[in-house]
Amino acid sequence: HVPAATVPRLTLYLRKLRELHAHGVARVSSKDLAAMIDLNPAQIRKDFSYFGEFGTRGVGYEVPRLIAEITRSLGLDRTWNAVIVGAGLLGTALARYRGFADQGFRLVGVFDSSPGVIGASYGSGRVRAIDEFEAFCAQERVDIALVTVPAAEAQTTVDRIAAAGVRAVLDFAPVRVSVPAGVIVRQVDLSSELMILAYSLADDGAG
Amino acid sequence: HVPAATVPRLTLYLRKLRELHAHGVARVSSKDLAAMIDLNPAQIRKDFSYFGEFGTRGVGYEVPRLIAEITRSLGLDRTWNAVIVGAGLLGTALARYRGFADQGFRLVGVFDSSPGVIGASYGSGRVRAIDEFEAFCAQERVDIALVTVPAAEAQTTVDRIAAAGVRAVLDFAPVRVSVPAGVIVRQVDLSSELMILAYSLADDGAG
Ligand SMILES: NC(=O)c1ccc[n+]([C@@H]2O[C@H](COP(=O)([O-])OP(=O)(O)OC[C@H]3O[C@@H](n4cnc5c(N)ncnc54)[C@H](O)[C@@H]3O)[C@@H](O)[C@H]2O)c1
Ligand SMILES: NC(=O)c1ccc[n+]([C@@H]2O[C@H](COP(=O)([O-])OP(=O)(O)OC[C@H]3O[C@@H](n4cnc5c(N)ncnc54)[C@H](O)[C@@H]3O)[C@@H](O)[C@H]2O)c1
Repeated sequence: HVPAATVPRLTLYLRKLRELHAHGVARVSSKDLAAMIDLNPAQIRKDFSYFGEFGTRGVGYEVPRLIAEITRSLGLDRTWNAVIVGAGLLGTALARYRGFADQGFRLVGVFDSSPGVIGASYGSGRVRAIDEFEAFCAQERVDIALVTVPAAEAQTTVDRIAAAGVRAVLDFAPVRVSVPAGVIVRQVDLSSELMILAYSLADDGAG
Repeated sequence: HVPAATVPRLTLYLRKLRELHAHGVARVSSKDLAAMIDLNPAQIRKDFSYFGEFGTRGVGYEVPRLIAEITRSLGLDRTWNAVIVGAGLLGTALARYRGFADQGFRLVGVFDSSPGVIGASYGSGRVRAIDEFEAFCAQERVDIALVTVPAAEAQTTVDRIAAAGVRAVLDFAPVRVSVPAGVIVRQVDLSSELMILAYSLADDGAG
């Protein structure tokens, strides 16, 4: 059981370790890994010690073993079922993306409220009417919902998702949504990413 | 001049204050604002004091004034020119999104390397060939580049962007890219967002 604060770093290690593995690298030292991902080697050693990986001095850590340990501790050794609510520009791009399946996330349904979108194909299925959402969640296990509806619809959509028993939400709408206890929500706010870049540029005198 | 660590919070305040302003709210207390965005009122008061806003006890802060102060301190009182490199699924969704323009980010060009995509319309313009990138950056001021090319192309694309004089990059490809000194890069990693949600579900025993 790793502390929650290490989870974002573990996802970075996992991505880089998978890349190394794909290139046939069998071992890696904390020093080399730290240089590849701009982190501190001592922090890496501490994170790895949580799941009993101590590496061998001078030889480093076994890459396949680290991958297996991190995958297990992040709960990625099983498949998570995801749905997308809002099949507009962003929702469709996410629905067609094959990168999530490689990480163990299976898209099981895409929902929308607009007649012009319902029934459209997104590659591996057709967009369903949001009215079917509750019945769908009663039949299929749904672990995670990605919310790509307009900002004004976000809170009611998240309420509906939580009421249907889905416990995790990734919200792309640029408004803060509130969720009942027991439901986890993370927000992706692309505008705020751009604002942070603008601030750094203005700070450097580029403004 | 605000410390960089406050910037992500300032973008949250700005979004909520703009919402309040749109609903005709003239004043807000740090306590009420804190409740709306799940932050600590003392932290809010501290952040606002950096640009001389102390509010009036019992009455709170003037919403329009706060908006103006935060906008200025984030460097959003001017327009930033952005380009998108990679006009595939995600690049096209971002190119058609009208939400960035409202925040002062103007899309001035979209580039791609594939003949089948070059020339396609994305709403307010046509996709240009990546070969024109350097000439374009020599004529137009480009502040920020959004990178939505496949992972294998990400590093060479970012190298090209930095060499053309663009100082800020928002990278959507799921690989870490390195940039020369003087160039700022932020990464949006949607897979890692999903992994963090999966971890929280597994941690709650949903796994
Ligand atoms: N497009 C982008 O690149 C981008 C970038 C950043 C943030 N966002 C945010 O992501 C969200 C989606 O943006 P978009 O550009 O895809 O918008 P869009 O208008 O293209 O798509 C929204 C979709 O949601 C559907 N919808 C509306 N109400 C619904 C409801 N109650 N239930 C189910 N479906 C519903 C609409 O029919 C539409 O198909 C917005 O909140 C936007 O601010 C988008
Ligand atoms: N689609 C999504 O929802 C999503 C989600 C998470 C991450 N991503 C990441 O975003 C990136 C884009 O994903 P996508 O789904 O849009 O892929 P895509 O294949 O649909 O689009 C990629 C585009 O980049 C262009 N391209 C390739 N090499 C180029 C180069 N050297 N210069 C300019 N253009 C070039 C291609 O012609 C293509 O149009 C990928 O790195 C992907 O991993 C996408």
